[in-house]
Amino acid sequence: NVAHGLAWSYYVGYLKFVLPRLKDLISEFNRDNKNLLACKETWKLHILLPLSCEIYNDLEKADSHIQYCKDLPELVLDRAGTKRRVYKQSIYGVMGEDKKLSYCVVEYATPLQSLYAMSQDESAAFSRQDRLEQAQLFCRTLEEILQSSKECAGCYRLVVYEDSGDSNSHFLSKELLRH
Amino acid sequence: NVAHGLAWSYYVGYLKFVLPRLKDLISEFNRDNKNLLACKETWKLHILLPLSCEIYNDLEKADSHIQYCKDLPELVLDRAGTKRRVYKQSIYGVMGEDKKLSYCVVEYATPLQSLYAMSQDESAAFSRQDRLEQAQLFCRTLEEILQSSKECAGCYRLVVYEDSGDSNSHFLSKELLRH
Ligand SMILES: Nc1nc(=O)c2ncn([C@@H]3O[C@@H]4COP(=O)(O)O[C@H]5[C@@H](O)[C@H](n6cnc7c(N)ncnc76)O[C@@H]5COP(=O)(O)O[C@@H]3[C@@H]4O)c2[nH]1
Repeated sequence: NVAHGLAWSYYVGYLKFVLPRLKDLISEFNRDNKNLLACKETWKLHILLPLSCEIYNDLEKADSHIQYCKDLPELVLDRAGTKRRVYKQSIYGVMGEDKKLSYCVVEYATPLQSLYAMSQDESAAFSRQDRLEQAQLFCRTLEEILQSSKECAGCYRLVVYEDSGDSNSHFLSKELLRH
Repeated sequence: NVAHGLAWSYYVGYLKFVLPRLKDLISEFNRDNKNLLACKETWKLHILLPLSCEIYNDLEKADSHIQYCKDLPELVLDRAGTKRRVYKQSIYGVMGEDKKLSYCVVEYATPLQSLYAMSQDESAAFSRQDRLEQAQLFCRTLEEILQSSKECAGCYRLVVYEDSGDSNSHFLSKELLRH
């Protein structure tokens, strides 16, 4: 099952070592950036999981109330023969209906982009129906893996949704702001 | 099938955009590094595919005749909400039995490391036997995908092997040197 492997790969190849270090990276960032991420409740990686698998490389295009702010400090590791491979997350300002900006660490789950690309490539023999089922399976499997992972507890928030509408519906910013 | 999804994800999420740019990155590197990668036959990504899935994060530990040299110029892209995600490959000097050093761009196929980690985690329900079958399926699927990919033609070499022995057998360096 395609999604099962992608969820495990996303966990063992990324979340398993990024999430436990996140709080330290945010503290370090706050020291150099006037405590921008003030609320410790939001010291998590917000992972966007659109079941449509429609992912914007530039999050600002998904919702004009989401604005790129800065990057967290990088995590640099030797991995599988690549010396000093770079891992980093981006911080975004999210504007609420009160026009105030809250900051959080957010990104899409990249494996959903792989599912989308597979459904576009004829040789993958992967239909739109397969893609929807696999996206649902990916979210379920990821949720189970993370719930059983002691080292990742409290370090993430999965934001699963069907359709984020157009960039004026501000669906994503509202979703991110409701804890 | 786990391996099927991992091979496709490795292609659409990495090789499909890295491989076509490789020759340009190597030319750029050569201009600043006295034409170190002299032989155009080797202007490819050598992808190590151990069927055991036993991957060293530090390639020098796999074979003492392989020595890290430098990194290629980085490829930096906005991907799925991460601003300026960094992709880079490392260049290694490979010592032949004549004691001469040849240079090439080499790394392990990262998804095999995911298969290995899955076989170690009880909740993945993934045995050593599953892992071997999936590693073989991964290599076959990757080969088929890359052979049908016009944009990647001539940009890679798959190095599939059972066991690389200990770091004194120098299996890997000999394998890399025989085109
Ligand atoms: N050698 C190598 N160098 C790279 O820079 C690289 N980037 C991706 N990959 C491999 O390509 C495939 C597709 O990648 P994708 O981004 O969709 O999934 C990735 C992605 O969702 C997440 N991830 C890994 N590195 C990062 C990162 N730096 N930023 C965000 N997410 C990341 O975790 C998944 C598994 O990663 P890897 O297990 O390293 O192997 C990947 C995967 O097999 C790479 N392989």
